[in-house]
Amino acid sequence: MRRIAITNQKGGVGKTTTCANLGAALSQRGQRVLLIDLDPQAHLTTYFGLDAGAGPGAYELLTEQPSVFETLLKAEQNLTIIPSRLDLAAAENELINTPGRESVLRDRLAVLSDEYDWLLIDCPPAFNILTLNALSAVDEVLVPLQPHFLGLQGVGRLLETVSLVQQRINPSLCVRGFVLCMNESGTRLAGEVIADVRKFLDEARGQDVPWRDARLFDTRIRRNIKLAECPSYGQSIFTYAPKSHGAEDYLALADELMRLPHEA
Amino acid sequence: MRRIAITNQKGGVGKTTTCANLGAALSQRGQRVLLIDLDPQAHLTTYFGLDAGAGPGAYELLTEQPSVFETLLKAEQNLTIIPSRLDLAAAENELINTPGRESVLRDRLAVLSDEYDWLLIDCPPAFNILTLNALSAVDEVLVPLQPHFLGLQGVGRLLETVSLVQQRINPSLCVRGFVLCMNESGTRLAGEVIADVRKFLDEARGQDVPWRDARLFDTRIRRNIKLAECPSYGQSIFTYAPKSHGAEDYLALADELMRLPHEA
Ligand SMILES: Nc1ncnc2c1ncn2[C@@H]1O[C@H](COP(=O)(O)OP(=O)(O)OP(=O)(O)O)[C@@H](O)[C@H]1O
Ligand SMILES: Nc1ncnc2c1ncn2[C@@H]1O[C@H](COP(=O)(O)OP(=O)(O)OP(=O)(O)O)[C@@H](O)[C@H]1O
Ligand SMILES: [Mg+2]
Ligand SMILES: [Mg+2]
Repeated sequence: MRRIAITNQKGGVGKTTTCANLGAALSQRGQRVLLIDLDPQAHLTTYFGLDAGAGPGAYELLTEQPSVFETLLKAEQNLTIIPSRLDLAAAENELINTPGRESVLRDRLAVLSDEYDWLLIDCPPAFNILTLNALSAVDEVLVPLQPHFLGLQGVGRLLETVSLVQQRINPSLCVRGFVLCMNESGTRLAGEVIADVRKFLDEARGQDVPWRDARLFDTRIRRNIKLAECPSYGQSIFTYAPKSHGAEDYLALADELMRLPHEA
Repeated sequence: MRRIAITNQKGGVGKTTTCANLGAALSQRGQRVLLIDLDPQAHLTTYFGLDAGAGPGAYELLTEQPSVFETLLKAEQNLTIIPSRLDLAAAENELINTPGRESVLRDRLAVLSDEYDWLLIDCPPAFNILTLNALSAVDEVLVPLQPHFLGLQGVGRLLETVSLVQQRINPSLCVRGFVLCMNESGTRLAGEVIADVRKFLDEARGQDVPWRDARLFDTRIRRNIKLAECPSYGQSIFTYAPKSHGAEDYLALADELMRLPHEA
């Protein structure tokens, strides 16, 4: 199972949209996909018109002992989700004094064997215990990036955090790459951001850092209002507007991700 | 002095852009404006090409005893800022056991008398001690809203939090209104969001809630790439592109805000 955390502490850059629609794209390709909503805003859960309701979700998974299998909800065909609610915010405080608090999720997921081909985790816009749990439970990091100046500012700190997790908690963690979201091609700003990221990644090649093999994905997710509309129908872009640019772009991203070499 | 917190826990909806450019618009109108960067991402500080450097900033203001006047940096003409750095994130833990931890900022600002006409505070995308400090130190809340489905989801919880702060800590707190940001007029989605917000506010009229007089501002901030470009030059939209839609819209917002009746 390929395990990927979709994270960027900058708000509103397309984390949830990427987790939902990349997940749906992989399931379009016949892959079995598990999503986890690790954001107390519960936007990934809402995206598919779901509600954690009274059943166990991400909060219970981190603080009690339900089996992972009790938390699963079906989002779409071949697409399963561990939902969250607002109470997930309380997990932050409850875990504060737990030994190895960052690795609770990893341990809870250890019971999964070959039920899924992919695991994608949607992270909140912050470096908190929830994000650290995601980074400890996966092998790869995918960073959605809006091609704006403010969007670039926090990347250095994000990579520092990944590096600390890799050194202290999860040696197999690496940065798979950066995905441009809400891209408006042709703007000077996007060109500048792309050049900046490319230069930074080229300089990192071969160095002993978790992003030495990271790439700027060739696939760019174009700004497309249908991607903002589909969650109001509780649908992925493939159910809502299968012929749209949004569907095309996320399918291309899934294909590019599936082609990339990775540690087994 | 009118004191306003610019807040919305949803990420990337235009909080920092609104704080920077509404502040600059008010100073264009000859007002004396103080901005506070209460987000550890320090994007408001970066917006004007500034850096808290070694001097005291928002972190020190909350945890040590510098005078407010030592933390001030000049952003533009008539526009002063209390900057932040990444270390502001540490204030969250340091204040956890301080009695009345939410009111520290209010107390620190009490020395200000008539140096400024407006105080605008940029909040992080979270309901944390920093946001609670902002809500306790002001009289009005301005909520930037992206006209998207996911952007609407957290509004109820935001209003609940404002209501609790008004009941328990700051009785003078009220919601001044919602400002549509990155608005792409003509999309069906924007129309639906506008109708939803209007209906919600109409139903609240006259009820005993902090948003009974809240409005959906007539001014809508149009999506405009120049608003995303100007921070890369360390300038407000008025310095970078004074004839752009962005400058027009934020000036109109400042005028609308100045015309609104408010408690003295
Ligand atoms: N390619 C796109 N084109 C148009 N709108 C988009 C696109 N990607 C995302 N959006 C919209 O932009 C907004 C921000 O995206 P999203 O909520 O996925 O970001 P996020 O990083 O998960 O935000 P948060 O930091 O709050 O978790 C949402 O309203 C979403 O519907
Ligand atoms: N009207 C607009 N038109 C185009 N781009 C905009 C507009 N308003 C904001 N932006 C851009 O959108 C991105 C998000 O805006 P901003 O950073 O101000 O939101 P925020 O709510 O402060 O985000 P965070 O939750 O991370 O603090 C930024 O890159 C900004 O430059
Ligand atoms: Mg999200
Ligand atoms: Mg901001």
